[in-house]
Amino acid sequence: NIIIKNLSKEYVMGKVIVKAVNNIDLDFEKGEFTVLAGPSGSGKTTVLNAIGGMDDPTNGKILVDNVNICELSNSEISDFRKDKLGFIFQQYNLIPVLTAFENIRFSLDIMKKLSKKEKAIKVEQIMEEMDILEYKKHRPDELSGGQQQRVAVARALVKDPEIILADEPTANLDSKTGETILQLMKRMNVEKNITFIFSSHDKRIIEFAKRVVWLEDGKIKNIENR
Amino acid sequence: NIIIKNLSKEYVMGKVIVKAVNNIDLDFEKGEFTVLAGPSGSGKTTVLNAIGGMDDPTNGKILVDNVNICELSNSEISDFRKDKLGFIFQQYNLIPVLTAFENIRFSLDIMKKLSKKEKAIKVEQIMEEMDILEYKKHRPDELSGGQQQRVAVARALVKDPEIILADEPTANLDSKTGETILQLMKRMNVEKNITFIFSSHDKRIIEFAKRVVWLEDGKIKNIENR
Ligand SMILES: Nc1ncnc2c1ncn2[C@@H]1O[C@H](COP(=O)(O)OP(=O)(O)OP(=O)(O)O)[C@@H](O)[C@H]1O
Ligand SMILES: Nc1ncnc2c1ncn2[C@@H]1O[C@H](COP(=O)(O)OP(=O)(O)OP(=O)(O)O)[C@@H](O)[C@H]1O
Ligand SMILES: [Mg+2]
Ligand SMILES: [Mg+2]
Repeated sequence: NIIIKNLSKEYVMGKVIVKAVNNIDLDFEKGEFTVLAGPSGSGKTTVLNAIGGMDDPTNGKILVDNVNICELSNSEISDFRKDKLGFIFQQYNLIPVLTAFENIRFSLDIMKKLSKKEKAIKVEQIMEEMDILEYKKHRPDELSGGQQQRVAVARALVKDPEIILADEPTANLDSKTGETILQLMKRMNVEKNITFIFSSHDKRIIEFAKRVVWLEDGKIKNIENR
Repeated sequence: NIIIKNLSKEYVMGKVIVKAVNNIDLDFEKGEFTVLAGPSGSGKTTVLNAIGGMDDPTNGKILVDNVNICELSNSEISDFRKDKLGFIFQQYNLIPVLTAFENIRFSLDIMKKLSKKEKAIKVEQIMEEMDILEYKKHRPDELSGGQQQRVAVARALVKDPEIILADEPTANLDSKTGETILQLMKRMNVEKNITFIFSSHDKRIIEFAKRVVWLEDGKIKNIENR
């Protein structure tokens, strides 16, 4: 599980202090299916980046299975991300020189225990489920926006990690495709007890979620439990 | 107005030919408020990029006010884009080393006839309307996803061009912010007779539009006139 205490993230810009996250307390249980919602600029990505160890908070603690990840060294954080986490970035962050297939397989490469053949089967299977198998040899700049997004989603899901942090995973997808991906994530959540924490404006995700944490100006405004 | 005849765009990838757009005929009248809709990968961005002279089609003609833009030289195309067009990119394409304010003012710089002071007033006004004035000194990597998107939208709108091509302009915005921007665009369309052509999955844009062109696999599947 994840325990966040007094989390703050500030940016100093000249004389102005931007409080992206302002003293948040928030807990997540194993196997949750929860979304961080709220207006553009309310702090959703900043909270996800903090949980994912992508960014150092200005203040506060983040305990993941009782280990405070804010106190880990760079190599310990990178092991944490490799072993426990799948991250879907809001801007995809695909590797431009690799094909769609190689981008997804890359996240299995860092988990050493599979053979090359086993990896290829897992990558093809998730690409089939996301309806992007036909584009496996395309590089990111040879893919549509929504196809790039699905490669970014597949790259996180293929790992079957303990925790998946998904930042706006359906923003560039049509209803039917977005729905299919949400159903797939829900199945992984129920069958494998994987914890999903989303950031999203998408009504479909907010309706699917078991819990909605509403942020505004870096603070928690309201929590809905379904 | 815009007349598209026999438009095709193909990519050759090894032995496979990807038909991104497959022989489309489509006309747009001045002052339209139209959306290209359809599944991810159906060809929406490719059609917008062709109209905007961003990409050479494999085949076909695109007449803008009776000039075939496919036959223009590079410098003539760049004049066409500078004088007549505002483009909102699906991935924003902001200039990383400039602030939000400078990114928006840059699109006025290429229209020589305003003084520095007049430009600053126009930039501040559009940023105020898009609720991003407070972030004017932030660079793109110091902005949230939806804030970057609004800078990209503002950069196109501030020019008051004849034609605005908007590729998924609300994908990363919450309902309220997306709604505000759509109302602003509708006002510009009605008051200044600016032609808007959108690519979008967003139900709000599809409902707002006067005409919906449904694409599938690079072809026009259906056209709805409201
Ligand atoms: N450079 C390229 N090389 C090969 N195929 C490409 C290239 N660019 C685009 N494509 C393909 O052309 C098709 C249409 O792409 P396009 O970006 O127009 O779709 P779209 O409707 O905008 O999709 P989305 O809603 O996901 O943004 C896609 O299947 C894509 O993979
Ligand atoms: N590097 C930075 N420097 C200064 N301010 C920043 C920086 N990164 C983010 N911010 C600010 O922090 C606030 C929160 O940003 P964040 O990306 O978490 O918002 P968000 O809720 O994900 O928004 P969106 O829905 O638009 O993606 C924003 O107002 C943003 O401008
Ligand atoms: Mg965000
Ligand atoms: Mg597109």
